[in-house]
Amino acid sequence: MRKIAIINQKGGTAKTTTAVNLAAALAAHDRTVLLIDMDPQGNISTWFDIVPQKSLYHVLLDETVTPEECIVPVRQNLYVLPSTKIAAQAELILTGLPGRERVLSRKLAKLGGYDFVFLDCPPSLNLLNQNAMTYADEAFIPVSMDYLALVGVKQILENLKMVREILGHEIDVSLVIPTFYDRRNRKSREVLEKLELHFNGKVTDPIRANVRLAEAASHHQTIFEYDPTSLGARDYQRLAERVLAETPSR
Amino acid sequence: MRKIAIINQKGGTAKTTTAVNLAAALAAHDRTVLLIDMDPQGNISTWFDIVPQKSLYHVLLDETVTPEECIVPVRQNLYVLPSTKIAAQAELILTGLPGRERVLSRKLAKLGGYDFVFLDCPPSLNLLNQNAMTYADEAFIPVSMDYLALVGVKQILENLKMVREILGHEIDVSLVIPTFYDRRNRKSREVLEKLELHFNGKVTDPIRANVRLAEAASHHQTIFEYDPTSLGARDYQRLAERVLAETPSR
Ligand SMILES: Nc1ncnc2c1ncn2[C@@H]1O[C@H](COP(=O)(O)OP(=O)(O)OP(=O)(O)O)[C@@H](O)[C@H]1O
Ligand SMILES: Nc1ncnc2c1ncn2[C@@H]1O[C@H](COP(=O)(O)OP(=O)(O)OP(=O)(O)O)[C@@H](O)[C@H]1O
Ligand SMILES: [Mg+2]
Ligand SMILES: [Mg+2]
Repeated sequence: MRKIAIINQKGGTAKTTTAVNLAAALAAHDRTVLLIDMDPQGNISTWFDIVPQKSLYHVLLDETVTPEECIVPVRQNLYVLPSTKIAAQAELILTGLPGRERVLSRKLAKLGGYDFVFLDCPPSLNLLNQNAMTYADEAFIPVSMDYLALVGVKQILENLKMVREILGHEIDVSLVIPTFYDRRNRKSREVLEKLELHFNGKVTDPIRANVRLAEAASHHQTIFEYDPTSLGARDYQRLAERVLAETPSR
Repeated sequence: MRKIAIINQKGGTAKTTTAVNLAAALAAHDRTVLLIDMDPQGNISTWFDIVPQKSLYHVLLDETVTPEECIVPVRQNLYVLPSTKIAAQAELILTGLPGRERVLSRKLAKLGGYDFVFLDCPPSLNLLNQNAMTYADEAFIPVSMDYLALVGVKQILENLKMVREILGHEIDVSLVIPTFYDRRNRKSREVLEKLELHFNGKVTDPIRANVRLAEAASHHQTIFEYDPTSLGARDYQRLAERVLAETPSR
Protein backbone atom coordinates (compact mmCIF):
# COMPACT_ATOMS: atom_id res chain seq x y z
CA MET A 1 0.00 0.00 0.00
CA ARG A 2 1.56 3.31 -1.09
CA LYS A 3 0.70 6.21 1.23
CA ILE A 4 1.28 9.50 -0.61
CA ALA A 5 0.73 13.10 0.55
CA ILE A 6 -0.09 15.53 -2.26
CA ILE A 7 1.30 18.62 -0.69
CA ASN A 8 2.40 22.18 -1.33
CA GLN A 9 1.73 25.04 1.09
CA LYS A 10 1.54 27.46 -1.86
CA GLY A 11 -2.10 27.93 -2.70
CA GLY A 12 -3.68 26.97 -6.02
CA THR A 13 -0.96 24.69 -7.47
CA ALA A 14 -3.51 21.95 -8.45
CA LYS A 15 -3.18 19.67 -5.43
CA THR A 16 -6.88 18.76 -5.41
CA THR A 17 -7.10 18.51 -9.22
CA THR A 18 -4.09 16.15 -9.20
CA ALA A 19 -5.44 14.10 -6.27
CA VAL A 20 -8.83 13.54 -7.92
CA ASN A 21 -7.68 12.83 -11.48
CA LEU A 22 -4.63 10.74 -10.64
CA ALA A 23 -6.70 8.67 -8.21
CA ALA A 24 -9.39 8.22 -10.87
CA ALA A 25 -6.85 7.13 -13.49
CA LEU A 26 -5.33 4.56 -11.13
CA ALA A 27 -8.78 3.27 -10.16
CA ALA A 28 -9.50 2.79 -13.87
CA HIS A 29 -6.32 0.67 -14.02
CA ASP A 30 -7.95 -1.65 -11.50
CA ARG A 31 -6.11 -0.39 -8.45
CA THR A 32 -8.05 0.27 -5.26
CA VAL A 33 -7.54 3.89 -4.26
CA LEU A 34 -8.47 5.89 -1.14
CA LEU A 35 -8.49 9.70 -1.21
CA ILE A 36 -8.21 11.38 2.21
CA ASP A 37 -9.21 15.04 2.28
CA MET A 38 -6.99 16.78 4.85
CA ASP A 39 -8.31 20.22 3.89
CA PRO A 40 -11.15 21.85 5.87
CA GLN A 41 -12.19 23.47 2.56
CA GLY A 42 -13.51 19.97 1.73
CA ASN A 43 -12.85 20.38 -2.00
CA ILE A 44 -12.80 16.60 -2.54
CA SER A 45 -16.36 16.33 -1.20
CA THR A 46 -17.40 19.31 -3.34
CA TRP A 47 -15.84 17.68 -6.39
CA PHE A 48 -17.70 14.37 -5.88
CA ASP A 49 -20.82 16.12 -4.61
CA ILE A 50 -20.94 14.25 -1.32
CA VAL A 51 -22.34 15.65 1.90
CA PRO A 52 -20.30 13.87 4.56
CA GLN A 53 -21.89 12.52 7.73
CA LYS A 54 -18.69 11.50 9.44
CA SER A 55 -15.41 12.99 8.37
CA LEU A 56 -11.74 13.55 9.10
CA TYR A 57 -12.67 15.51 12.22
CA HIS A 58 -14.32 12.43 13.75
CA VAL A 59 -11.43 10.17 12.79
CA LEU A 60 -8.99 12.50 14.50
CA LEU A 61 -10.94 13.38 17.63
CA ASP A 62 -13.71 10.85 18.29
CA GLU A 63 -12.35 7.67 19.86
CA THR A 64 -15.58 5.79 19.08
CA VAL A 65 -15.36 6.36 15.32
CA THR A 66 -13.31 4.14 12.99
CA PRO A 67 -11.96 5.38 9.65
CA GLU A 68 -13.94 2.68 7.85
CA GLU A 69 -17.21 4.28 9.03
CA CYS A 70 -16.26 7.58 7.38
CA ILE A 71 -15.09 6.20 4.04
CA VAL A 72 -17.50 6.68 1.11
CA PRO A 73 -17.24 4.86 -2.25
CA VAL A 74 -17.42 7.46 -5.07
CA ARG A 75 -16.47 5.46 -8.19
CA GLN A 76 -15.46 1.87 -8.92
CA ASN A 77 -12.27 1.18 -6.97
CA LEU A 78 -12.25 4.78 -5.68
CA TYR A 79 -13.10 5.76 -2.09
CA VAL A 80 -13.06 9.06 -0.18
CA LEU A 81 -12.49 9.90 3.50
CA PRO A 82 -14.06 13.36 3.40
CA SER A 83 -13.34 16.52 5.32
CA THR A 84 -15.59 19.35 6.44
CA LYS A 85 -15.02 22.80 7.75
CA ILE A 86 -15.13 21.60 11.35
CA ALA A 87 -11.73 20.04 10.65
CA ALA A 88 -10.41 23.55 11.15
CA GLN A 89 -11.48 23.16 14.79
CA ALA A 90 -9.48 19.92 14.91
CA GLU A 91 -6.37 21.99 14.43
CA LEU A 92 -6.92 23.86 17.71
CA ILE A 93 -7.96 20.78 19.67
CA LEU A 94 -5.05 18.69 18.36
CA THR A 95 -2.63 21.31 19.68
CA GLY A 96 -3.38 20.25 23.25
CA LEU A 97 -3.09 16.49 22.69
CA PRO A 98 -0.07 14.30 23.41
CA GLY A 99 1.62 13.11 20.22
CA ARG A 100 -0.38 15.73 18.34
CA GLU A 101 1.61 15.32 15.09
CA ARG A 102 0.86 11.59 14.89
CA VAL A 103 -2.83 11.33 15.74
CA LEU A 104 -3.73 10.45 12.15
CA SER A 105 -1.14 7.70 11.83
CA ARG A 106 -2.30 6.25 15.14
CA LYS A 107 -5.93 6.28 14.01
CA LEU A 108 -5.19 4.84 10.58
CA ALA A 109 -2.69 2.24 11.79
CA LYS A 110 -4.98 -0.67 10.90
CA LEU A 111 -6.29 0.79 7.63
CA GLY A 112 -5.53 -1.58 4.76
CA GLY A 113 -6.86 -3.11 1.59
CA TYR A 114 -5.91 -0.26 -0.77
CA ASP A 115 -3.19 -0.12 -3.38
CA PHE A 116 -2.88 3.66 -3.01
CA VAL A 117 -3.82 6.14 -0.30
CA PHE A 118 -3.56 9.79 -1.39
CA LEU A 119 -3.88 12.70 1.08
CA ASP A 120 -5.03 15.99 -0.44
CA CYS A 121 -3.36 18.58 1.77
CA PRO A 122 -4.44 22.14 2.55
CA PRO A 123 -2.24 25.07 1.52
CA SER A 124 -0.73 25.69 4.95
CA LEU A 125 1.99 24.83 7.42
CA ASN A 126 -0.28 23.49 10.15
CA LEU A 127 -0.81 20.45 12.37
CA LEU A 128 -3.21 18.83 9.90
CA ASN A 129 -0.39 18.85 7.37
CA GLN A 130 2.06 17.49 9.91
CA ASN A 131 -0.37 14.68 10.59
CA ALA A 132 -0.51 13.96 6.86
CA MET A 133 3.28 13.95 6.65
CA THR A 134 3.73 11.53 9.54
CA TYR A 135 1.18 9.13 8.07
CA ALA A 136 2.38 9.18 4.45
CA ASP A 137 5.66 7.59 3.34
CA GLU A 138 5.95 9.65 0.17
CA ALA A 139 5.18 13.15 -1.06
CA PHE A 140 4.05 14.23 -4.52
CA ILE A 141 4.53 17.98 -4.98
CA PRO A 142 2.42 19.77 -7.63
CA VAL A 143 4.20 23.02 -8.59
CA SER A 144 2.54 25.61 -10.79
CA MET A 145 4.73 27.35 -13.36
CA ASP A 146 5.22 30.56 -11.47
CA TYR A 147 7.89 32.31 -9.51
CA LEU A 148 6.14 32.37 -6.10
CA ALA A 149 5.36 28.66 -6.36
CA LEU A 150 8.97 27.90 -7.29
CA VAL A 151 10.22 29.86 -4.29
CA GLY A 152 7.80 27.89 -2.10
CA VAL A 153 9.37 24.56 -3.02
CA LYS A 154 12.31 25.21 -0.71
CA GLN A 155 9.85 25.56 2.14
CA ILE A 156 8.26 22.16 1.49
CA LEU A 157 11.64 20.46 1.50
CA GLU A 158 12.38 22.06 4.87
CA ASN A 159 9.05 20.87 6.26
CA LEU A 160 9.75 17.30 5.13
CA LYS A 161 13.21 17.50 6.63
CA MET A 162 11.66 18.63 9.93
CA VAL A 163 9.33 15.62 9.87
CA ARG A 164 12.30 13.31 9.33
CA GLU A 165 14.69 14.89 11.83
CA ILE A 166 12.43 16.15 14.59
CA LEU A 167 9.40 13.87 14.36
CA GLY A 168 11.54 10.87 13.34
CA HIS A 169 9.36 9.75 10.46
CA GLU A 170 10.77 8.87 7.05
CA ILE A 171 8.95 10.66 4.21
CA ASP A 172 10.60 11.47 0.88
CA VAL A 173 9.70 13.40 -2.23
CA SER A 174 8.84 10.81 -4.87
CA LEU A 175 7.54 13.03 -7.63
CA VAL A 176 7.45 16.71 -8.51
CA ILE A 177 4.50 17.38 -10.84
CA PRO A 178 4.65 20.57 -12.95
CA THR A 179 1.12 21.96 -13.35
CA PHE A 180 -0.50 24.74 -15.46
CA TYR A 181 2.24 24.24 -18.04
CA ASP A 182 2.05 26.37 -21.20
CA ARG A 183 4.96 25.74 -23.56
CA ARG A 184 4.31 29.03 -25.43
CA ASN A 185 5.14 30.89 -22.24
CA ARG A 186 8.79 31.54 -21.43
CA LYS A 187 8.09 31.52 -17.67
CA SER A 188 6.70 27.98 -17.87
CA ARG A 189 9.78 26.71 -19.64
CA GLU A 190 12.10 28.48 -17.20
CA VAL A 191 10.36 27.12 -14.11
CA LEU A 192 10.31 23.61 -15.57
CA GLU A 193 14.04 23.78 -16.32
CA LYS A 194 14.78 24.88 -12.76
CA LEU A 195 12.72 22.04 -11.32
CA GLU A 196 14.45 19.47 -13.52
CA LEU A 197 17.84 20.81 -12.51
CA HIS A 198 17.01 20.64 -8.84
CA PHE A 199 15.08 17.36 -8.68
CA ASN A 200 16.79 15.29 -11.41
CA GLY A 201 14.65 12.39 -12.53
CA LYS A 202 11.80 13.07 -10.10
CA VAL A 203 10.07 15.66 -12.28
CA THR A 204 7.20 14.20 -14.27
CA ASP A 205 5.97 15.26 -17.69
CA PRO A 206 4.04 18.49 -17.12
CA ILE A 207 0.29 18.77 -16.71
CA ARG A 208 -0.65 21.35 -19.30
CA ALA A 209 -2.95 24.29 -18.60
CA ASN A 210 -6.32 23.07 -19.81
CA VAL A 211 -9.63 24.75 -19.01
CA ARG A 212 -11.40 21.37 -19.28
CA LEU A 213 -9.76 20.39 -15.97
CA ALA A 214 -11.42 23.32 -14.23
CA GLU A 215 -14.75 22.65 -15.91
CA ALA A 216 -14.73 19.00 -14.85
CA ALA A 217 -14.85 20.01 -11.17
CA SER A 218 -18.00 22.07 -11.65
CA HIS A 219 -19.66 19.05 -13.29
CA HIS A 220 -18.62 16.82 -10.39
CA GLN A 221 -16.75 14.62 -12.84
CA THR A 222 -13.22 13.39 -13.22
CA ILE A 223 -11.49 14.60 -16.38
CA PHE A 224 -11.90 11.10 -17.85
CA GLU A 225 -15.68 11.31 -17.50
CA TYR A 226 -15.97 14.95 -18.56
CA ASP A 227 -13.64 14.99 -21.57
CA PRO A 228 -11.57 11.84 -22.08
CA THR A 229 -9.85 13.21 -25.20
CA SER A 230 -8.73 16.48 -23.57
CA LEU A 231 -5.13 17.45 -22.91
CA GLY A 232 -5.89 17.18 -19.19
CA ALA A 233 -7.08 13.59 -19.52
CA ARG A 234 -4.01 12.60 -21.54
CA ASP A 235 -1.63 14.28 -19.08
CA TYR A 236 -3.14 12.64 -15.99
CA GLN A 237 -3.26 9.32 -17.80
CA ARG A 238 0.45 9.61 -18.54
CA LEU A 239 1.10 10.52 -14.90
CA ALA A 240 -0.82 7.44 -13.75
CA GLU A 241 1.25 5.24 -16.06
CA ARG A 242 4.44 6.62 -14.58
CA VAL A 243 3.16 6.01 -11.03
CA LEU A 244 2.21 2.43 -11.95
CA ALA A 245 5.58 1.81 -13.59
CA GLU A 246 7.26 2.84 -10.33
CA THR A 247 4.96 0.78 -8.10
CA PRO A 248 6.34 -2.58 -7.02
CA SER A 249 3.93 -5.29 -8.23
CA ARG A 250 1.55 -6.56 -5.61
CA MET B 1 -7.02 55.03 8.14
CA ARG B 2 -8.67 52.14 6.28
CA LYS B 3 -7.67 48.73 7.65
CA ILE B 4 -8.42 46.09 5.01
CA ALA B 5 -7.84 42.31 5.06
CA ILE B 6 -7.25 40.78 1.63
CA ILE B 7 -8.55 37.35 2.38
CA ASN B 8 -9.72 34.10 0.84
CA GLN B 9 -8.90 30.70 2.31
CA LYS B 10 -8.95 29.20 -1.20
CA GLY B 11 -5.42 29.02 -2.40
CA GLY B 12 -4.09 30.89 -5.44
CA THR B 13 -6.88 33.44 -5.96
CA ALA B 14 -4.38 36.37 -6.35
CA LYS B 15 -4.45 37.71 -2.80
CA THR B 16 -0.76 38.62 -2.81
CA THR B 17 -0.83 39.93 -6.40
CA THR B 18 -3.79 42.15 -5.48
CA ALA B 19 -2.21 43.33 -2.22
CA VAL B 20 1.05 44.36 -3.89
CA ASN B 21 -0.36 46.02 -7.02
CA LEU B 22 -3.31 47.76 -5.39
CA ALA B 23 -1.05 49.10 -2.65
CA ALA B 24 1.44 50.30 -5.27
CA ALA B 25 -1.29 52.04 -7.28
CA LEU B 26 -2.59 53.85 -4.18
CA ALA B 27 0.95 54.86 -3.16
CA ALA B 28 1.38 56.35 -6.64
CA HIS B 29 -1.77 58.39 -5.93
CA ASP B 30 0.07 59.95 -3.00
CA ARG B 31 -1.55 57.85 -0.31
CA THR B 32 0.61 56.36 2.41
CA VAL B 33 0.15 52.58 2.41
CA LEU B 34 1.28 49.80 4.77
CA LEU B 35 1.26 46.15 3.62
CA ILE B 36 1.22 43.59 6.45
CA ASP B 37 2.19 40.06 5.43
CA MET B 38 0.17 37.65 7.57
CA ASP B 39 1.36 34.63 5.58
CA PRO B 40 4.33 32.55 6.80
CA GLN B 41 5.10 31.93 3.10
CA GLY B 42 6.38 35.53 3.18
CA ASN B 43 5.45 36.17 -0.44
CA ILE B 44 5.40 39.95 0.09
CA SER B 45 9.05 39.88 1.17
CA THR B 46 9.88 37.64 -1.78
CA TRP B 47 8.13 40.04 -4.12
CA PHE B 48 10.04 43.09 -2.85
CA ASP B 49 13.25 41.08 -2.37
CA ILE B 50 13.61 41.96 1.30
CA VAL B 51 15.24 39.73 3.90
CA PRO B 52 13.44 40.68 7.08
CA GLN B 53 15.29 41.07 10.39
CA LYS B 54 12.24 41.55 12.56
CA SER B 55 8.85 40.38 11.34
CA LEU B 56 5.25 39.61 12.16
CA TYR B 57 6.39 36.86 14.54
CA HIS B 58 8.18 39.41 16.73
CA VAL B 59 5.25 41.82 16.67
CA LEU B 60 2.91 39.07 17.84
CA LEU B 61 5.08 37.37 20.44
CA ASP B 62 7.92 39.64 21.56
CA GLU B 63 6.70 42.24 24.07
CA THR B 64 9.88 44.30 23.62
CA VAL B 65 9.38 44.80 19.86
CA THR B 66 7.19 47.57 18.40
CA PRO B 67 5.58 47.31 14.98
CA GLU B 68 7.46 50.41 13.84
CA GLU B 69 10.79 48.58 14.28
CA CYS B 70 9.68 45.88 11.86
CA ILE B 71 8.28 48.12 9.13
CA VAL B 72 10.44 48.50 6.01
CA PRO B 73 9.96 51.20 3.32
CA VAL B 74 9.89 49.50 -0.12
CA ARG B 75 8.74 52.29 -2.48
CA GLN B 76 7.73 55.90 -2.09
CA ASN B 77 4.67 56.00 0.22
CA LEU B 78 4.72 52.19 0.44
CA TYR B 79 5.83 50.24 3.54
CA VAL B 80 5.91 46.53 4.44
CA LEU B 81 5.62 44.70 7.77
CA PRO B 82 7.14 41.41 6.58
CA SER B 83 6.52 37.84 7.60
CA THR B 84 8.83 34.84 7.70
CA LYS B 85 8.32 31.13 8.04
CA ILE B 86 8.70 31.30 11.81
CA ALA B 87 5.28 32.95 11.83
CA ALA B 88 3.97 29.42 11.44
CA GLN B 89 5.31 28.78 14.95
CA ALA B 90 3.37 31.83 16.13
CA GLU B 91 0.22 29.96 15.30
CA LEU B 92 0.97 27.24 17.88
CA ILE B 93 2.19 29.68 20.54
CA LEU B 94 -0.79 32.01 20.08
CA THR B 95 -3.13 29.08 20.79
CA GLY B 96 -2.12 29.11 24.45
CA LEU B 97 -2.39 32.87 25.00
CA PRO B 98 -5.34 34.73 26.54
CA GLY B 99 -7.26 36.75 23.94
CA ARG B 100 -5.41 34.80 21.27
CA GLU B 101 -7.62 36.08 18.43
CA ARG B 102 -6.86 39.71 19.23
CA VAL B 103 -3.12 39.77 19.83
CA LEU B 104 -2.48 41.64 16.57
CA SER B 105 -5.07 44.34 17.22
CA ARG B 106 -3.66 44.81 20.71
CA LYS B 107 -0.12 45.14 19.36
CA LEU B 108 -1.10 47.48 16.52
CA ALA B 109 -3.48 49.62 18.59
CA LYS B 110 -1.22 52.68 18.39
CA LEU B 111 -0.18 52.21 14.74
CA GLY B 112 -1.14 55.26 12.71
CA GLY B 113 -0.05 57.65 10.02
CA TYR B 114 -1.17 55.57 7.04
CA ASP B 115 -4.09 56.14 4.70
CA PHE B 116 -4.40 52.40 4.02
CA VAL B 117 -3.29 49.27 5.85
CA PHE B 118 -3.66 46.07 3.81
CA LEU B 119 -3.19 42.60 5.34
CA ASP B 120 -2.19 39.88 2.87
CA CYS B 121 -3.71 36.76 4.41
CA PRO B 122 -2.61 33.12 4.07
CA PRO B 123 -4.92 30.57 2.41
CA SER B 124 -6.18 29.01 5.63
CA LEU B 125 -8.68 29.10 8.44
CA ASN B 126 -6.20 29.64 11.24
CA LEU B 127 -5.48 31.96 14.19
CA LEU B 128 -3.25 34.23 12.10
CA ASN B 129 -6.25 34.89 9.89
CA GLN B 130 -8.49 35.45 12.89
CA ASN B 131 -5.99 37.99 14.15
CA ALA B 132 -6.13 39.72 10.76
CA MET B 133 -9.93 39.75 10.85
CA THR B 134 -10.14 41.25 14.34
CA TYR B 135 -7.68 44.00 13.40
CA ALA B 136 -9.14 44.97 10.00
CA ASP B 137 -12.49 46.76 9.65
CA GLU B 138 -13.04 45.67 6.06
CA ALA B 139 -12.39 42.66 3.84
CA PHE B 140 -11.54 42.60 0.13
CA ILE B 141 -12.10 39.13 -1.31
CA PRO B 142 -10.21 38.18 -4.51
CA VAL B 143 -12.08 35.31 -6.20
CA SER B 144 -10.63 33.47 -9.15
CA MET B 145 -13.01 32.48 -11.92
CA ASP B 146 -13.38 28.85 -10.98
CA TYR B 147 -15.93 26.60 -9.41
CA LEU B 148 -13.93 25.61 -6.30
CA ALA B 149 -13.14 29.26 -5.56
CA LEU B 150 -16.79 30.19 -5.96
CA VAL B 151 -17.84 27.46 -3.53
CA GLY B 152 -15.24 28.77 -1.10
CA VAL B 153 -16.84 32.21 -0.91
CA LYS B 154 -19.61 30.90 1.34
CA GLN B 155 -16.92 29.80 3.79
CA ILE B 156 -15.36 33.26 3.99
CA LEU B 157 -18.72 34.84 4.72
CA GLU B 158 -19.22 32.35 7.57
CA ASN B 159 -15.78 33.16 8.96
CA LEU B 160 -16.53 36.88 8.93
CA LYS B 161 -19.86 36.23 10.59
CA MET B 162 -18.07 34.24 13.31
CA VAL B 163 -15.73 37.18 13.93
CA ARG B 164 -18.72 39.52 14.27
CA GLU B 165 -20.91 37.27 16.39
CA ILE B 166 -18.46 35.31 18.53
CA LEU B 167 -15.46 37.60 18.71
CA GLY B 168 -17.64 40.73 18.74
CA HIS B 169 -15.66 42.64 16.12
CA GLU B 170 -17.32 44.43 13.22
CA ILE B 171 -15.72 43.53 9.86
CA ASP B 172 -17.64 43.66 6.58
CA VAL B 173 -17.01 42.69 3.00
CA SER B 174 -16.32 45.93 1.13
CA LEU B 175 -15.25 44.58 -2.23
CA VAL B 176 -15.26 41.30 -4.11
CA ILE B 177 -12.51 41.35 -6.75
CA PRO B 178 -12.85 38.87 -9.64
CA THR B 179 -9.37 37.68 -10.71
CA PHE B 180 -7.96 35.62 -13.61
CA TYR B 181 -10.88 36.80 -15.74
CA ASP B 182 -10.95 35.65 -19.37
CA ARG B 183 -14.03 36.86 -21.22
CA ARG B 184 -13.55 34.26 -23.99
CA ASN B 185 -14.16 31.58 -21.40
CA ARG B 186 -17.74 30.67 -20.52
CA LYS B 187 -16.75 29.64 -16.97
CA SER B 188 -15.35 33.12 -16.27
CA ARG B 189 -18.56 34.80 -17.38
CA GLU B 190 -20.69 32.38 -15.37
CA VAL B 191 -18.71 32.85 -12.16
CA LEU B 192 -18.73 36.63 -12.58
CA GLU B 193 -22.50 36.62 -13.06
CA LYS B 194 -22.99 34.55 -9.90
CA LEU B 195 -20.79 36.91 -7.88
CA GLU B 196 -22.66 39.98 -9.14
CA LEU B 197 -25.99 38.35 -8.30
CA HIS B 198 -24.87 37.51 -4.79
CA PHE B 199 -22.89 40.64 -3.87
CA ASN B 200 -24.77 43.36 -5.79
CA GLY B 201 -22.71 46.50 -6.21
CA LYS B 202 -19.69 45.19 -4.27
CA VAL B 203 -18.14 43.33 -7.22
CA THR B 204 -15.42 45.33 -8.94
CA ASP B 205 -14.48 45.28 -12.60
CA PRO B 206 -12.54 42.04 -13.11
CA ILE B 207 -8.77 41.71 -13.07
CA ARG B 208 -8.07 39.93 -16.35
CA ALA B 209 -5.75 36.95 -16.69
CA ASN B 210 -2.46 38.51 -17.75
CA VAL B 211 0.88 36.71 -17.71
CA ARG B 212 2.67 40.04 -17.16
CA LEU B 213 1.30 40.04 -13.60
CA ALA B 214 3.04 36.74 -12.88
CA GLU B 215 6.24 37.91 -14.56
CA ALA B 216 6.35 41.12 -12.52
CA ALA B 217 6.73 39.11 -9.28
CA SER B 218 9.84 37.31 -10.56
CA HIS B 219 11.39 40.69 -11.41
CA HIS B 220 10.59 42.02 -7.92
CA GLN B 221 8.57 44.80 -9.51
CA THR B 222 5.02 46.04 -9.26
CA ILE B 223 3.05 45.74 -12.49
CA PHE B 224 3.38 49.51 -12.96
CA GLU B 225 7.17 49.26 -12.97
CA TYR B 226 7.33 46.06 -15.03
CA ASP B 227 4.79 46.84 -17.74
CA PRO B 228 2.73 49.98 -17.19
CA THR B 229 0.76 49.53 -20.43
CA SER B 230 -0.27 45.92 -19.69
CA LEU B 231 -3.84 44.75 -19.05
CA GLY B 232 -2.79 43.99 -15.47
CA ALA B 233 -1.59 47.55 -14.89
CA ARG B 234 -4.79 49.00 -16.29
CA ASP B 235 -7.00 46.70 -14.23
CA TYR B 236 -5.23 47.42 -10.94
CA GLN B 237 -5.22 51.11 -11.74
CA ARG B 238 -8.98 50.99 -12.24
CA LEU B 239 -9.36 49.10 -8.97
CA ALA B 240 -7.33 51.75 -7.16
CA GLU B 241 -9.54 54.49 -8.60
CA ARG B 242 -12.61 52.69 -7.32
CA VAL B 243 -11.06 52.31 -3.86
CA LEU B 244 -10.15 56.01 -3.80
CA ALA B 245 -13.64 57.03 -4.94
CA GLU B 246 -15.05 55.11 -1.97
CA THR B 247 -12.58 56.50 0.55
CA PRO B 248 -13.85 59.40 2.64
CA SER B 249 -11.53 62.35 2.08
CA ARG B 250 -8.93 62.81 4.74
N1 LIG C 1 -3.81 22.08 -15.49
C1 LIG C 1 -4.79 22.93 -15.21
N2 LIG C 1 -5.26 23.75 -16.17
C2 LIG C 1 -6.26 24.63 -15.90
N3 LIG C 1 -6.86 24.77 -14.70
C3 LIG C 1 -6.44 24.00 -13.72
C4 LIG C 1 -5.40 23.03 -13.89
N4 LIG C 1 -5.20 22.40 -12.72
C5 LIG C 1 -6.06 22.97 -11.85
N5 LIG C 1 -6.82 23.91 -12.44
C6 LIG C 1 -7.83 24.79 -11.83
O1 LIG C 1 -7.12 25.72 -11.02
C7 LIG C 1 -7.82 25.93 -9.79
C8 LIG C 1 -6.89 25.54 -8.64
O2 LIG C 1 -6.69 24.14 -8.64
P1 LIG C 1 -6.85 23.29 -7.29
O3 LIG C 1 -8.02 23.77 -6.52
O4 LIG C 1 -6.78 21.86 -7.67
O5 LIG C 1 -5.51 23.72 -6.55
P2 LIG C 1 -5.11 23.43 -5.04
O6 LIG C 1 -3.64 23.44 -4.99
O7 LIG C 1 -5.81 22.21 -4.58
O8 LIG C 1 -5.71 24.71 -4.29
P3 LIG C 1 -5.71 24.94 -2.68
O9 LIG C 1 -4.34 25.50 -2.42
O10 LIG C 1 -6.81 25.94 -2.44
O11 LIG C 1 -5.97 23.61 -2.05
C9 LIG C 1 -9.07 25.09 -9.85
O12 LIG C 1 -10.11 25.84 -10.34
C10 LIG C 1 -8.77 24.04 -10.89
O13 LIG C 1 -9.90 23.62 -11.55
N1 LIG D 1 -4.61 38.22 -13.16
C1 LIG D 1 -3.61 37.33 -13.19
N2 LIG D 1 -3.23 36.82 -14.37
C2 LIG D 1 -2.23 35.91 -14.45
N3 LIG D 1 -1.53 35.44 -13.39
C3 LIG D 1 -1.88 35.92 -12.19
C4 LIG D 1 -2.92 36.88 -12.01
N4 LIG D 1 -3.01 37.15 -10.70
C5 LIG D 1 -2.08 36.39 -10.08
N5 LIG D 1 -1.39 35.65 -10.97
C6 LIG D 1 -0.35 34.64 -10.70
O1 LIG D 1 -1.01 33.51 -10.14
C7 LIG D 1 -0.22 32.97 -9.07
C8 LIG D 1 -1.04 33.01 -7.80
O2 LIG D 1 -1.24 34.34 -7.39
P1 LIG D 1 -0.96 34.80 -5.87
O3 LIG D 1 0.25 34.14 -5.35
O4 LIG D 1 -1.05 36.27 -5.82
O5 LIG D 1 -2.25 34.17 -5.17
P2 LIG D 1 -2.52 34.03 -3.62
O6 LIG D 1 -4.00 33.98 -3.47
O7 LIG D 1 -1.79 35.07 -2.90
O8 LIG D 1 -1.89 32.59 -3.31
P3 LIG D 1 -1.78 31.92 -1.83
O9 LIG D 1 -3.14 31.30 -1.63
O10 LIG D 1 -0.67 30.88 -1.96
O11 LIG D 1 -1.46 33.01 -0.88
C9 LIG D 1 1.04 33.82 -9.00
O12 LIG D 1 2.02 33.22 -9.75
C10 LIG D 1 0.65 35.12 -9.68
O13 LIG D 1 1.74 35.73 -10.27
MG1 LIG E 1 -6.91 21.90 -2.82
MG1 LIG F 1 -0.54 34.88 -1.22
